[in-house]
Amino acid sequence: MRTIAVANQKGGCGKTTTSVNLSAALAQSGKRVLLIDLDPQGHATLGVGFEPEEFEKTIYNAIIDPLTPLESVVVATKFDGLSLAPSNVLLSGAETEITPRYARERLLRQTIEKLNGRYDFCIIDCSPSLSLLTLNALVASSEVIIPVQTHYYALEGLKQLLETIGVVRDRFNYSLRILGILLTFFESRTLLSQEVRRETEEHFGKLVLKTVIHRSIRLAEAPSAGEPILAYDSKSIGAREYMALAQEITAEEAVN
Amino acid sequence: MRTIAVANQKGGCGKTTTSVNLSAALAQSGKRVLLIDLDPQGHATLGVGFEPEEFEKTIYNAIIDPLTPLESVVVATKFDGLSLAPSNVLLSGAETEITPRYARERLLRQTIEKLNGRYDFCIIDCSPSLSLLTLNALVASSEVIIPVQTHYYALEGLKQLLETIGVVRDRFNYSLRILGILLTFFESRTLLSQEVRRETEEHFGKLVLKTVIHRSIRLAEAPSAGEPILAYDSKSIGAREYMALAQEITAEEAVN
Ligand SMILES: Nc1ncnc2c1ncn2[C@@H]1O[C@H](COP(=O)(O)OP(=O)(O)OP(=O)(O)O)[C@@H](O)[C@H]1O
Ligand SMILES: Nc1ncnc2c1ncn2[C@@H]1O[C@H](COP(=O)(O)OP(=O)(O)OP(=O)(O)O)[C@@H](O)[C@H]1O
Ligand SMILES: [Mg+2]
Ligand SMILES: [Mg+2]
Repeated sequence: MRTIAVANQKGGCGKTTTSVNLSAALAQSGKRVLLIDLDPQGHATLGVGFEPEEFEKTIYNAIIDPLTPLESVVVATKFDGLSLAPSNVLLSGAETEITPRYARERLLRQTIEKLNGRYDFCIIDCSPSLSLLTLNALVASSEVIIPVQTHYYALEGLKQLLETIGVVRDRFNYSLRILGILLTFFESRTLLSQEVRRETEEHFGKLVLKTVIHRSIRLAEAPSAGEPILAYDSKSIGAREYMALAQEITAEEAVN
Repeated sequence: MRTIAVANQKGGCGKTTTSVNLSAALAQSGKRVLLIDLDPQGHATLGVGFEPEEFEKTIYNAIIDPLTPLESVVVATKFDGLSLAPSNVLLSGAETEITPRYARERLLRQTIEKLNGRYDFCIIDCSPSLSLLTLNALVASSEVIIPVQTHYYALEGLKQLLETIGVVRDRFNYSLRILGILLTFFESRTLLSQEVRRETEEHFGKLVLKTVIHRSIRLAEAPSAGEPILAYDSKSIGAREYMALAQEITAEEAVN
């Protein structure tokens, strides 16, 4: 199983949109996918059609209680091949609860390791912070995708995030690799997008994934129907681009 | 002095853009304004023309060390009437450092209270989380502005945030009032924006500010020049809307 964290402390760069739509695209191409919602906002849970409040047991329980297997909180979605470990506001209590625990950064990894090969991919949607929960996601993952909005502020935070990933690799998880930087909200008509793209490719070269996600209102509409873009509007640009991303990821191993 | 927190745990909804541009608009209308950057990303610091790494002392020092007055970390910006308490990545250490401290949620309030009337407004840019730092901002503030992107996910988190503000009001800061919900990234041509606007006004009525900020690429370009929109392009829609927001806020006290 390939475990991929989708992380960036910059808010609103497309982490949830990427997690939900990449998961659905991988499932559509025949992979068995587990999507883990690791954000107390519960947006990935909403994005695949569930109400976060309806769950009594979520990823929170599997992290804080070793006797609650991850499998017991997983639910099937109405999209073939796509399962979800949901989250809701209860997860915001995890941070302080796990801080004093032994090997607190490995709790998510330990619960994922017990899954026993039921899935080909596990995609983890992270919250916009470099918190202990996000650290858990990086320690649990073999690869990380970094969505970067093609705006100025988004570029500034990238160096800090890459340094953090380097520290995680040295201290906690030597096998963590950067699968790639995914440019999002790209608008070909604006200079800003082109400049940020050029700068990202100049600084980070091969780390930048070939697939670029354009700004497209259909991607913002799909969550209100509780559907990934492939179900909401399979002919849209967003659907094609996330399918292309799934193909790019399955075609090659991580870039470094 | 009116202390206004700009907060929302949803990432990318326009907190920094609002903090920087509202501060500059208030300064342009003759107010003495202190902008506090309470996000370790340091984006408000970048937005008014500084490099976060260039600071040895930031808001971090004023929060964790009672012997470092806030005034000693404040710098003048090149925009008349606008001062900045900068931030950088060092601030990300504050969360764990202040967790064990007595009255940890009041540390920012205590340092702001010693400012002795030099400013008419203090605007606090928060990071995208309901962390102890954001709690410090809510405890330190007399009012809070909640930017809400006119997208589906943004609406979902609003109820949770309003509950949190209610808890802060009951337990820590009885004078905290909601100045208003600011709709951002509004696109009149899309149904999504109109639907989210209608739903927000239906659920939250008078709490929704009259000023609405439209999506405008000039607002995203201005930070790359290190300037608020009023300096970058004073004739743009963004500049007019943030001036209107400043007028709306100075004309009336908080809505509730
Ligand atoms: N390519 C796109 N085009 C248009 N809208 C998009 C695109 N990608 C995401 N969105 C919308 O922009 C908003 C931000 O995206 P999203 O919530 O996925 O970001 P995020 O990084 O998960 O945010 P957070 O930091 O809060 O977790 C959402 O309302 C989403 O629907
Ligand atoms: N009205 C607008 N129109 C177009 N772009 C905007 C607008 N407001 C903000 N932006 C841009 O969108 C991005 C997100 O805005 P901003 O960084 O202010 O949000 P934030 O809530 O502070 O994000 P974070 O959660 O990371 O702190 C930035 O690149 C900003 O330049
Ligand atoms: Mg998200
Ligand atoms: Mg910000």
